[in-house]
Amino acid sequence: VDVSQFLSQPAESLMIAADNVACVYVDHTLEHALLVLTHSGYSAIPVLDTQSAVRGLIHTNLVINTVAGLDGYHMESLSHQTVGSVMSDRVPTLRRSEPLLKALELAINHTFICVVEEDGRLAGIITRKALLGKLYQYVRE
Amino acid sequence: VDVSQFLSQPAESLMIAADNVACVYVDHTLEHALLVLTHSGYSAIPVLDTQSAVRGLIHTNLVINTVAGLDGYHMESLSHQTVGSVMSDRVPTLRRSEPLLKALELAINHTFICVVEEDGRLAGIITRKALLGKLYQYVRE
Ligand SMILES: Nc1ncnc2c1ncn2[C@@H]1O[C@@H]2COP(=O)(O)O[C@H]3[C@@H](O)[C@H](n4cnc5c(N)ncnc54)O[C@@H]3COP(=O)(O)O[C@H]2[C@H]1O
Ligand SMILES: Nc1ncnc2c1ncn2[C@@H]1O[C@@H]2COP(=O)(O)O[C@H]3[C@@H](O)[C@H](n4cnc5c(N)ncnc54)O[C@@H]3COP(=O)(O)O[C@H]2[C@H]1O
Repeated sequence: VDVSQFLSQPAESLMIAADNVACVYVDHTLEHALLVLTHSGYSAIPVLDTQSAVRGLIHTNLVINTVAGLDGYHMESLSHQTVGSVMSDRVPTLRRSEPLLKALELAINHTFICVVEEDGRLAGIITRKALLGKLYQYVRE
Repeated sequence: VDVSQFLSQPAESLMIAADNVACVYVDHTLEHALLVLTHSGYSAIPVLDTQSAVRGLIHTNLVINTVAGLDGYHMESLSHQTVGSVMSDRVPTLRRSEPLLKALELAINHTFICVVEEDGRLAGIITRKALLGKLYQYVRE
């Protein structure tokens, strides 16, 4: 198997399944989102809607910037704002059957790519780490 | 030029120069570090000592976790703690002349690699984005 055979494999072959992906919902509070982000250790995680469709991403920096004021950080306002009102909706998605070459192209500018079912529900994510690990194996040979 | 010629090029050929790298110093407060992290938008940045040698990394999640308590976030204590006391010292470094293949290997588990001078001073960083962008160009041909 050479690198071009690897990159024509389907996206689902390299994804972390949705069950193992930390995520939050559009109606959750920013307080809850910050808890999930800091406990998981991830700097950004997917945001889903009630049908588990991918709606956006939420970053720790984005949450902190939302409550940063001239006189300090208003952490008490985190429980009054929802994830949906501040999340970034620049989230790259791929279908399970799309080739990994497409995931590599998207990974240049995104730290992870969401893999979705035909109806938009989250199936899993492909991370830069997984792609880099594989590419390293192929280029060394 | 094929991919193996690219990967035998020196690390300095793909780095962002130190002048353009957001960083903080070991003696800075966590309050200052959080400001630099949230204003730059980066989730982790290098920590330098007074001789500009690389000493560690600081992440936004790490700063928030430091002040997270059972009854909320104690942001006022950020100004009483130094970066050096909480930073993570797991920071991969390379010298300018080391090959990009080594940077690729380190980038599997690190979002960026610090390139250092012989005396340990920061010369620049190599990002996963830069490596992925180049690799994509080579594998598409
Ligand atoms: N608990 C852990 N154990 C080992 N290594 C860890 C780790 N947390 C982070 N890292 C390392 O740090 C990189 C950047 O993590 P970050 O959270 O900024 O950025 C992450 C995060 O935003 C997201 N991500 C990764 N796994 C996730 C998951 N299971 N659930 C939700 N989001 C995830 O994808 C981005 C890229 O992940 P990637 O693996 O390429 O790259 C990861 C990985 O190399
Ligand atoms: N202002 C911006 N403009 C355009 N794209 C942006 C951006 N900020 C972040 N990104 C995108 O998000 C990725 C992850 O950023 P993050 O801050 O988690 O993780 C970053 C950050 O921790 C660090 N980094 C990158 N450039 C830096 C700089 N000039 N100074 C200090 N740290 C930097 O290296 C990690 C990997 O960077 P990489 O470029 O591979 O990957 C970046 C890039 O693809």
